[in-house]
Amino acid sequence: FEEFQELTASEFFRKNKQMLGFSGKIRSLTIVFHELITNSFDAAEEAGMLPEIKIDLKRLDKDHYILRHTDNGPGIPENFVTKVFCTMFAGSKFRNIQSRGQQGLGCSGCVLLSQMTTGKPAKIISGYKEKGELKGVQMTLKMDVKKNQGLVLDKKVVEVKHTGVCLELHFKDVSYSLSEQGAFEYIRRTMIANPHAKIVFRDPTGHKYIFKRASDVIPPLPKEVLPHPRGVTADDLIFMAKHTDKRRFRSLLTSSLSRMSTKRVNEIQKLTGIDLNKRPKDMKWEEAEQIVDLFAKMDFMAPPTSGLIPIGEAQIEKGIVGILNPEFVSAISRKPVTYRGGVAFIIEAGIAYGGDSGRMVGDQRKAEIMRFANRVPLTFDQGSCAITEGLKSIDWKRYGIRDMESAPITIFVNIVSTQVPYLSTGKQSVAPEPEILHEVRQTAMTVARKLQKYLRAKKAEKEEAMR
Amino acid sequence: FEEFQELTASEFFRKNKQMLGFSGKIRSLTIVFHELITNSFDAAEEAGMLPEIKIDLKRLDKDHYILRHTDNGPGIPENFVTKVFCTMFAGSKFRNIQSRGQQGLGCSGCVLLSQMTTGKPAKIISGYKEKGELKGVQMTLKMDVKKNQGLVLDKKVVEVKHTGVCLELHFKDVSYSLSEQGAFEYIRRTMIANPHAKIVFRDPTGHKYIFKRASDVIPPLPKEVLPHPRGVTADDLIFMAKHTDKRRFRSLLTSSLSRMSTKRVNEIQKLTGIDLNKRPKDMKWEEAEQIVDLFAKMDFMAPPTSGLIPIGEAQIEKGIVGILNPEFVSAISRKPVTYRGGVAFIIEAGIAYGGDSGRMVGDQRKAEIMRFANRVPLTFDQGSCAITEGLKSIDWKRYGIRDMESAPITIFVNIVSTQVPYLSTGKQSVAPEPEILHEVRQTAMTVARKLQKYLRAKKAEKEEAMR
Ligand SMILES: Nc1ncnc2c1ncn2[C@@H]1O[C@H](COP(=O)(O)OP(=O)(O)OP(=O)(O)O)[C@@H](O)[C@H]1O
Ligand SMILES: Nc1ncnc2c1ncn2[C@@H]1O[C@H](COP(=O)(O)OP(=O)(O)OP(=O)(O)O)[C@@H](O)[C@H]1O
Ligand SMILES: [Mg+2]
Ligand SMILES: [Mg+2]
Repeated sequence: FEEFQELTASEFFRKNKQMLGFSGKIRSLTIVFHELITNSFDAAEEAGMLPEIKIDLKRLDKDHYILRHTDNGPGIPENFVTKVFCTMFAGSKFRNIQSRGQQGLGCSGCVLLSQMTTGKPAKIISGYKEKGELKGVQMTLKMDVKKNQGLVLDKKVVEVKHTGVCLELHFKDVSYSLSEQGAFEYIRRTMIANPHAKIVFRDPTGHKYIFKRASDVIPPLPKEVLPHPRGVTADDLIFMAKHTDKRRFRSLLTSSLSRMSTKRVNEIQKLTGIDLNKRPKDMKWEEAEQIVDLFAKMDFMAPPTSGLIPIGEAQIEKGIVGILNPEFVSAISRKPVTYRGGVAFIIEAGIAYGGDSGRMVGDQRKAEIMRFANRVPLTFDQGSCAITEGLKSIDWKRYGIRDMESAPITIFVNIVSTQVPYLSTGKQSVAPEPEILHEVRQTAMTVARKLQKYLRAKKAEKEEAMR
Repeated sequence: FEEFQELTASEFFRKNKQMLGFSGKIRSLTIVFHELITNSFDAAEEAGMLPEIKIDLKRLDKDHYILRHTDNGPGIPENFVTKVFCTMFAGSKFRNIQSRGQQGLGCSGCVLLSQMTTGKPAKIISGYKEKGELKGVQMTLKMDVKKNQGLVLDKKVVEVKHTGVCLELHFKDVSYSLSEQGAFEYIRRTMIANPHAKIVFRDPTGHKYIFKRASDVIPPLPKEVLPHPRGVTADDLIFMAKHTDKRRFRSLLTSSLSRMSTKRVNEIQKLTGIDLNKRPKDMKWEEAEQIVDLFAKMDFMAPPTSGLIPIGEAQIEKGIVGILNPEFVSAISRKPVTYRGGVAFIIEAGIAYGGDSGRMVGDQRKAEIMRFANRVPLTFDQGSCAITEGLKSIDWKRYGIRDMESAPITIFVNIVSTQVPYLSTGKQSVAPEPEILHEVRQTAMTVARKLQKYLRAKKAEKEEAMR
């Protein structure tokens, strides 16, 4: 036990950067783009704005780049900058609201990778409003990996024209690629699910790509979705009770769970005999278990539909048509359901056939899966993802697709949730929770049926024409 | 930013217990067995003892168990007990020595799962030696999830006959299963790679299984394996320099890197012109890069072979024969090489044909992969593992195996390293580092060639017999 140590989160991830997704040169750079783009999209949307990002990737040498990333979000107040960029498990996305970020790791991971590969500090310019007044600050930061904190090497007031974050990071041992795993394809897929965003990207050759907005409609702001009584656990109730400022357990119930009215609470008190007026801290585990068991038997309305914001069937079809030009497309956005812990989620999907659907492998077009979570493309770890597992588990032959290995089909799936159960901190695959697998299967069968109907009609038409 | 929070590691993992491997009822219980067994094996081996574990799984109700796990290791000193069981990222395995544990999460994760599913505290009896004297303490603990610390609910001195840890945990929402994913199969596979261990397991029906020792030879103790100059990064040198107590950079080099002699250091000083006598803190990034670039051009001996302890070819073959009774078996243990960061690793593998080799799927025997890391069975996440990727990437047809889907073959692969690059904190799959993939492929081809030779000889014999 002389060697017994406690590591900080940053120390742990420095030893295990592959767990942040930084494994391989191409993937590492794509993950950097992913973390910075998702942060900027979240920030702009929370401020009620259409996201606009400018990315400049300059190549200094082989596998050596400078990345400049600028957004039009509300910026970051000066006193939060070091926590945002140099502290792991620090963020504003730990609540019950749908957002792309949810771990407090993303941009700190990028700063860590930059520092580990080049030794250079991160440069940040943040334009933000303080009491209505526009302020600008430029900071040069390094991460103190042992302490999970930031070190400010330089700080000065600067003039900014509008709010937003401008970040400059140097990277070595990463590689820009036009392949499926590369940053360019990542941007392309991001645009399918985020037609309301604009990205201007200057690649290492100097070529400027403008990914225009396909829609001027700001998506509605997601609302807080409280845990649903169906699935919330005794541990959740006890944990909430331990850390609440509510005086009575009954007010904790009505304020922390969805579909929990005073009438319901009285019903629960009557049926369990537990005094729900007592202080939250006095609630015992056995009583919490009784309450949760009773929840399972009661009839609650499904989770509210207003909190989660799916892409929507019309927009999915539009996005798919825009890039694949298929002969057939059909989308479906399911109702919200919950998985373990009473966490609400929605599965939506689109299927495209023909045109540029599917992926060329050699000279064959094979079925392609495009996975998304909260509108974010999931590029890697496809083999271990619940979306893949759910889609592969249905018998496509029954729907007229004899061989998925040679079918010009693209299946687009998006999971929307306040808490996506990722399999690792790399956030590229979803855990196979039974309820999620079930929903993916149901969704897959629905779109498969629609495709089957189209293919039959097409075949009938063909046979008709031949007579 | 009013919602900006910093989470502790325990808070994060409570929200994301699937990242500890606790996803699904069967898998969750198997992972608990895995974490406790690996800790006991590490502890006994470090103390130079043959590991002996007693596991008692009592079923209280459907999906409701009490687990009692007792080992014969050196125990845990009283003042370390709460850190061991209630603090995440706390452990003694963060050094450059091969061990099964390496993250400081395992048993804290089990305590967290127990608490989250039952609300019950963990009970620990620890027998340990303090200044040669045998001491015993019994403690009842809960994890303070917000603070990543332990709360001692009860503590008392007890009599113990010998050193070791006895742990009692309650679990709900877990399931004991005899399937491939279950705890029993996990124990069985553990015994293949750890023939020097003994496990007595009383299952929920009360049936007592004795997994006897197949060998009385204590494996040699792994030694510290310093990072190898080939692959160590500039960041590694700067990080070491920042946290060393050495007075000169040259002594940091000779003491922290393998194969680094004074002669070498003088050579490096001469070729780079950098004064290596200066204080480590005065080393600049650009200079570290120069040194690392020079390392890449110099001729270093391969990593020392004594530090890593593979299972060994004889033992792999013995273990395979013991459970599969095959008609052919062949094993190979490769030389140490390094992956990114200069971390040494060894790939060893065995191939078995016929007998009970392969896995029954329906009425077919298909090829089966058994993956191990530092002698620990990897049961889950097979699809995303580098071992799987490496094995599947060779063309088995070239070696006479026409169809892996219907071949009575079992391939056993073990990776040995001071730091296994797992893909997630669930530690069930290895990251596809290029050097690891390469070694797995080379190993696969070697055993495939041996199998091919056997099958040809078998076929020739058959044809001979038919004349
Ligand atoms: N461009 C930005 N504009 C405004 N705020 C930002 C920006 N980037 C990051 N932040 C803030 O910094 C926090 C930390 O970001 P980080 O990417 O580390 O974690 P996250 O986005 O919360 O979760 P995840 O690890 O899943 O990405 C965010 O929650 C947000 O509050
Ligand atoms: N049965 C045991 N006997 C003695 N020491 C133990 C035992 N179990 C755990 N420990 C000590 O507690 C530490 C923490 O154990 P824990 O399982 O949390 O992490 P780890 O084994 O170091 O890494 P990992 O998360 O990869 O398992 C170990 O490093 C070891 O020092
Ligand atoms: Mg983020
Ligand atoms: Mg452990």
